[in-house]
Amino acid sequence: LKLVVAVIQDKDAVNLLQLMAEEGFRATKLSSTGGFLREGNTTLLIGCEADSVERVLDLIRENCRPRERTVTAQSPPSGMLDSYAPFPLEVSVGGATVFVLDVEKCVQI
Amino acid sequence: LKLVVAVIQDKDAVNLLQLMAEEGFRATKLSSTGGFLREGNTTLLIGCEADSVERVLDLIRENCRPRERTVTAQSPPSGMLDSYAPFPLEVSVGGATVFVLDVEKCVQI
Amino acid sequence: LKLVVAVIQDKDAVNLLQLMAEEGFRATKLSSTGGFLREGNTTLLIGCEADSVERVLDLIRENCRPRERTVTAQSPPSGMLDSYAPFPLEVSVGGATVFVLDVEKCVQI
Ligand SMILES: Nc1ncnc2c1ncn2[C@@H]1O[C@@H]2COP(=O)(O)O[C@H]3[C@@H](O)[C@H](n4cnc5c(N)ncnc54)O[C@@H]3COP(=O)(O)O[C@H]2[C@H]1O
Ligand SMILES: Nc1ncnc2c1ncn2[C@@H]1O[C@@H]2COP(=O)(O)O[C@H]3[C@@H](O)[C@H](n4cnc5c(N)ncnc54)O[C@@H]3COP(=O)(O)O[C@H]2[C@H]1O
Ligand SMILES: Nc1ncnc2c1ncn2[C@@H]1O[C@@H]2COP(=O)(O)O[C@H]3[C@@H](O)[C@H](n4cnc5c(N)ncnc54)O[C@@H]3COP(=O)(O)O[C@H]2[C@H]1O
Repeated sequence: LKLVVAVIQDKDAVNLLQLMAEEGFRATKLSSTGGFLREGNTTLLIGCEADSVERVLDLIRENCRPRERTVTAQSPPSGMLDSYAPFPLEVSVGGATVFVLDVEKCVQI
Repeated sequence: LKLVVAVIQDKDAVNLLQLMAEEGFRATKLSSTGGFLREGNTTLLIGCEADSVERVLDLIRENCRPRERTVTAQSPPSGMLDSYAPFPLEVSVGGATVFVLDVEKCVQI
Repeated sequence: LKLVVAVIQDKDAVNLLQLMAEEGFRATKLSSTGGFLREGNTTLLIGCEADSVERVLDLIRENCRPRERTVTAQSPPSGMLDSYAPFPLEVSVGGATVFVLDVEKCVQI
């Protein structure tokens, strides 16, 4: 068994969860925040058989798309304090960042 | 060391955490949502010694029980759109879904 | 690749995330609750190369410090019900509890 940890954009969560449920995949949704942009996003925990991982990744690829975000950085995201004037910054946020972990034991009560 | 990731029902969380603390087990609680029913539940992260995992699982078994949920599915949980009329659906939600992960390194600061 | 799961105090989160971003480390922040004190804290998920783990741990050590918490336990944290009179309890909360997990596969979409 594997645990798929997928950080996705909020906009794609409802649709992806629906399609996953239709194929019998189970998931738990956690509200999360991006470390860099500090904007809300979604972290999914998906426990599935090892040979289903590729199908889960396909569902994520097909339903989670990258988007451009224009942010006016309030405080500089890096150590640029001295030369900094707030200006709009175009940041591309990917569709998903996915980690596949091995599960030693799974118990359903 | 192992990391036990346990998705449980909100109703059992306070009691389980109290009993775990009494036995010296440490845990962190995350608010989560079920992917299918979209109802709030609880995800616990429990770091413990490998030979304590069975005791932690016993505490979970003894304190987390299945419950029936009657839901009137607003939008059909699967691709049944054409023949769908909203009617009460009886769904049995288990006491806990638990994943045991191996921890390579643990640091307390 | 490794997934670093770090439970830290809320007070240290913003500063640590800023310093990590400056070094190009990526992280996702989850709001969490301590199992024992039931107070809010922060759980970070940090996916990084295996040979960056030590640097990430150093950043956590340098920026997350232990603090004393005085709590008046409302309900006894353990089975002391009969002899219990509410009195202030001094609890030392560590800077961070960190679990390093192995990642089998990482996909960015
Ligand atoms: N130090 C840095 N310097 C320059 N640009 C940076 C940066 N950190 C992030 N970015 C950019 O900002 C986007 C949003 O990052 P954020 O941390 O808010 O939101 C992230 C974070 O919540 C999560 N994430 C990405 N990589 C991660 C990792 N290795 N570990 C944990 N979470 C990760 O996925 C979300 C989207 O990430 P994605 O890479 O698609 O998109 C990122 C990336 O394009
Ligand atoms: N493999 C896994 N990976 C990650 N998280 C997992 C998981 N298996 C279970 N969970 C988590 O545990 C909760 C209870 O699951 P359980 O299987 O007992 O109880 C489930 C199950 O009886 C039923 N169910 C879930 N998905 C279904 C599906 N695709 N088709 C039919 N019934 C489903 O609805 C109940 C509530 O599901 P919900 O998703 O709201 O809430 C789930 C979900 O948050
Ligand atoms: N093995 C583990 N697995 C998962 N999460 C873990 C963990 N060890 C620590 N944590 C997380 O880190 C927070 C701080 O733990 P720390 O051990 O520094 O500081 C702890 C510790 O000094 C004390 N404490 C916790 N459990 C105790 C117990 N059963 N008996 C006596 N003291 C306890 O209370 C402080 C706050 O604990 P709290 O649970 O509210 O909050 C914890 C919990 O959210």
